[in-house]
Amino acid sequence: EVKFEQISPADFFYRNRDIAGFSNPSRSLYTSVRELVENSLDAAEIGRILPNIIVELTAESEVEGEGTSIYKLRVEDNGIGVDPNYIPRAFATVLFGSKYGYKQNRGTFGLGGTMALLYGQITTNRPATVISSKGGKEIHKFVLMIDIMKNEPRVLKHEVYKNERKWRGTIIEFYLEADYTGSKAKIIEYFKQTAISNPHASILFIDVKGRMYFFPRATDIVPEPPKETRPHPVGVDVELMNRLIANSKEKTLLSFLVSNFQRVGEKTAREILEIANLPIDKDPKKLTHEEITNLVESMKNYGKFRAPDPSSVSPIGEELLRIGIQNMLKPDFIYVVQRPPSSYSGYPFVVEVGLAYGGQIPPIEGVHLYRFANKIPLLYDERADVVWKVVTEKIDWSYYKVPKIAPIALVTHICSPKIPYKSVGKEAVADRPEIERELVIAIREAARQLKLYLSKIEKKKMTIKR
Amino acid sequence: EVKFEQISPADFFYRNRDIAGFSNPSRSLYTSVRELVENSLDAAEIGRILPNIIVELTAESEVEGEGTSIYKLRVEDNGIGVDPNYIPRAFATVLFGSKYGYKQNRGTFGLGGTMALLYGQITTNRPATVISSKGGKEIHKFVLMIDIMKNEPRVLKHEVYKNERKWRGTIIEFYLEADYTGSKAKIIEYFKQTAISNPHASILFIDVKGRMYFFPRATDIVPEPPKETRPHPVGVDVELMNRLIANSKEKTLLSFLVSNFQRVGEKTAREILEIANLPIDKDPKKLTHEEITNLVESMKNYGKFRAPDPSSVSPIGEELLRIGIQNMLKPDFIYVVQRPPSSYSGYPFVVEVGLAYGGQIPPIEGVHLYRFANKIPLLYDERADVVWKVVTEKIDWSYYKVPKIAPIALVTHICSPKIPYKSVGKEAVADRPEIERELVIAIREAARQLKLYLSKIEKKKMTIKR
Ligand SMILES: Nc1ncnc2c1ncn2[C@@H]1O[C@H](COP(=O)(O)OP(=O)(O)OP(=O)(O)O)[C@@H](O)[C@H]1O
Ligand SMILES: Nc1ncnc2c1ncn2[C@@H]1O[C@H](COP(=O)(O)OP(=O)(O)OP(=O)(O)O)[C@@H](O)[C@H]1O
Ligand SMILES: [Mg+2]
Ligand SMILES: [Mg+2]
Repeated sequence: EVKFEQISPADFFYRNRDIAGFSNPSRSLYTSVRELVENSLDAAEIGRILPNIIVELTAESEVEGEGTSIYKLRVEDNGIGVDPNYIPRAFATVLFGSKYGYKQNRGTFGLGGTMALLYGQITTNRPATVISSKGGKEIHKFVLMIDIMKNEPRVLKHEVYKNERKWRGTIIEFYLEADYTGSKAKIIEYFKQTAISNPHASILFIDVKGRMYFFPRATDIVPEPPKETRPHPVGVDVELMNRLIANSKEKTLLSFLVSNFQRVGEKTAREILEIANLPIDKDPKKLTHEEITNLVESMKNYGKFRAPDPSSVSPIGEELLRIGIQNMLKPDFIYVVQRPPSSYSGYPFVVEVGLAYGGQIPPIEGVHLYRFANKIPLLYDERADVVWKVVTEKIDWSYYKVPKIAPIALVTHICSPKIPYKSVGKEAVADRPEIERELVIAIREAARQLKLYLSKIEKKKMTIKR
Repeated sequence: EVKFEQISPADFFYRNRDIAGFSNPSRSLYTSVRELVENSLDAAEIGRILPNIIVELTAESEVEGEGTSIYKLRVEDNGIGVDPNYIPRAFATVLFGSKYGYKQNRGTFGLGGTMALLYGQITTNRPATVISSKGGKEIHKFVLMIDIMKNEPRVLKHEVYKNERKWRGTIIEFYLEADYTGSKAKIIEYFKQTAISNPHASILFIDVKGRMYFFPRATDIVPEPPKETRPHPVGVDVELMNRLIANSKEKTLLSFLVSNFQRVGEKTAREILEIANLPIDKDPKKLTHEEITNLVESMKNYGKFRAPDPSSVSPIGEELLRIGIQNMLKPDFIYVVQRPPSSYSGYPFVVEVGLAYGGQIPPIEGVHLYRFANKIPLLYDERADVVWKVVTEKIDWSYYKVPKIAPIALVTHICSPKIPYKSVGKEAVADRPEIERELVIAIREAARQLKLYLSKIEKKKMTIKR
């Protein structure tokens, strides 16, 4: 009568695909496009490549009575490509990926690319094609399906070609039931906003009608990529400690602590081990259960660590953010601020904010909000986002002379090796107090500048009247 | 340089535990309590048992400098118990559970109980204890830890006792680092609201100070439990069809369709197969890839199915909902409405709404909102919920004579074999158009009654003045 089952993670995300952003045919098309484009941008970033991305949507057939169609979605990039030994699992297995390390990436879950292909497969029963080369002698082409119950790839075909022109990159092609009319505006908006957070990327979008939308790069400068760093001791827990010990080759607790955590030098390590009452030369693998718990507690309570190393973070930068906002919104006033690095729960993060006013911004009651996290535009779940909370509850816009209806826009970017997303759909950021505080400080600084500007405009009007 | 990893689902939810509701020590205590209480309520429901649940929190030790403590959390119920063959995986493996069928349960993901124990384990390094009996000859006691990287239980101890007093139920005991002061109000509120949606449950809560909070049952009537039903054809996709075919013993397409889907009788099955151009006596296991796709398309476009069978749904009921709201809010006015069953994406659902005014309700700008889904109180993420969207955007309260500041409260309950939660944290329901529509209709009906009541009150005041 009580029937127990174990389900695979692919099965879990198949059953709950709305949580991953596949809730209806138009949203599913949007999510598929963004997941693949974000993968392409990550692939360029690792190789310090100027990204060239082509997104092509073609209509295959109408689906009667549904208002949807079967489309072919093809995304091509010039990124670093995928090692053929990993292609099947990278695209047909969930919880498999290369972005689990401690540094800022667009991707984070090991889920998005596979979910797009999974959605296509369950709505069309057709396999996906992945073609990739790392720029070497060979180009590999795989035709794949996903065994959802086992969370495994099924390789239907694998062909290898000579890479005569030394091509490097990845092409994904798959079919899905979708509603382009319902998602077109969001998809175009996604590309426009991606241009702000990735000004060095060139994106071409060809839609079902053959219309071309070209988003040229605004700069040839490749941003400094983030570096992988060690975890910060403030974020440690017993599980992490156990894993670090299991993987460690260090012979003493002193060298173990220094080499496995950032911001832990010899002096700090000695102090921690003194608090934990552990000898500095003990073999980490010989620690008892209680000693490990004690060590973790001592690290969490030490309280004197330097702030986390921000080299695992890669912001947009004030100048490029200004250019991007100028190009997209064409305002009269613009003020951009990049906050110094801060941290939450041991994770470093940087907040960047741009406030724009006037010009071609349409007047609105409230504020036009453009939210970014790790250079990804967030176009859904605005009300659930920490930025919305700050803008509506912590900023009194009238104090800064902003009228109730005003041509005002706010652009926010939060970047970190770990963004506290509220859901695997990556559309809203949770209101961690440290992040909220940084946003408040940054937005108020920009709002003060706006107040000065609006006062000047006011004065000019008075002068003209007389 | 690019390092690929496969992570287990336990590892995934460990790394992203904030998404599952374990974002900080006070929220984690709240989530642990709710996940275990919901498991106990589900266990009573299956056995048509009047639930007696005891939740006991004891402080073990202070955690210096953190404002948190190590607590022991113990939850005991008189539910149907757990088969000892399944206890280790039920509580120490994620994506393992008994609630994956097509009927309304509080649990749905196979995740919650294990996540509470996982959080306890990573913050205290201590094992959990599960004691259970199905009322037979034996009581089984397991001491468990979770191997997070493998998503497997580690049984440290397994003892069997004679069940001399024929006890039936389950006891969970584990340790976790938490902040009771920060979550106390929410935990008490959770119990109060659970009494509304589960008026037949009796809950005793003993907190860290030894204070007892008793929530007695308001009725001895056990609600009609939901029944498992076949999937509705409107929700079919290729993956589901492939699995049904693989598991089916039916020899013909006709009997296959009739026995695997609700609302498909012989006549309907014949019409579908005619549209799909498939012979009624074909062996389902002999269908080609294309034929399966074609069959799924024909079913999705058939358009003439009867609405989904609501016997997989178990609402609170108008009378019990009224009693619960009366007890909790003590209003002067109360109006309750249960909508007829509706459906979204092939899933039946029922909306129940209670509107209360005056009496002991404190005046508020807006509306006090009490949201429920599958008899679970939702206390977080209000702004992300479909009910918030309806209450703030689709209902013009002033039209119903409700003043800007008013003693008004709205209680909403949505129940379905599948609730479209926005996240695995189960705190907000997505705005499916069909659900939104039912909420609007129900709330407007109640609001019209409130308008009549407020007009009467108005008239009386006028009469008294003269
Ligand atoms: N265009 C691409 N070029 C190179 N590698 C890619 C590309 N697309 C995907 N990959 C590889 O496949 C892996 C899996 O991709 P997938 O989108 O499923 O997960 P992810 O990007 O790691 O995380 P997320 O779920 O957050 O997107 C990536 O980690 C990356 O290594
Ligand atoms: N108190 C209990 N009595 C009986 N069975 C229980 C109890 N608690 C848990 N179980 C069993 O253990 C399984 C796993 O519980 P868990 O909370 O992890 O997942 P779930 O309740 O199925 O889904 P969810 O993640 O949505 O809570 C349940 O499906 C149920 O069969
Ligand atoms: Mg990705
Ligand atoms: Mg549960």
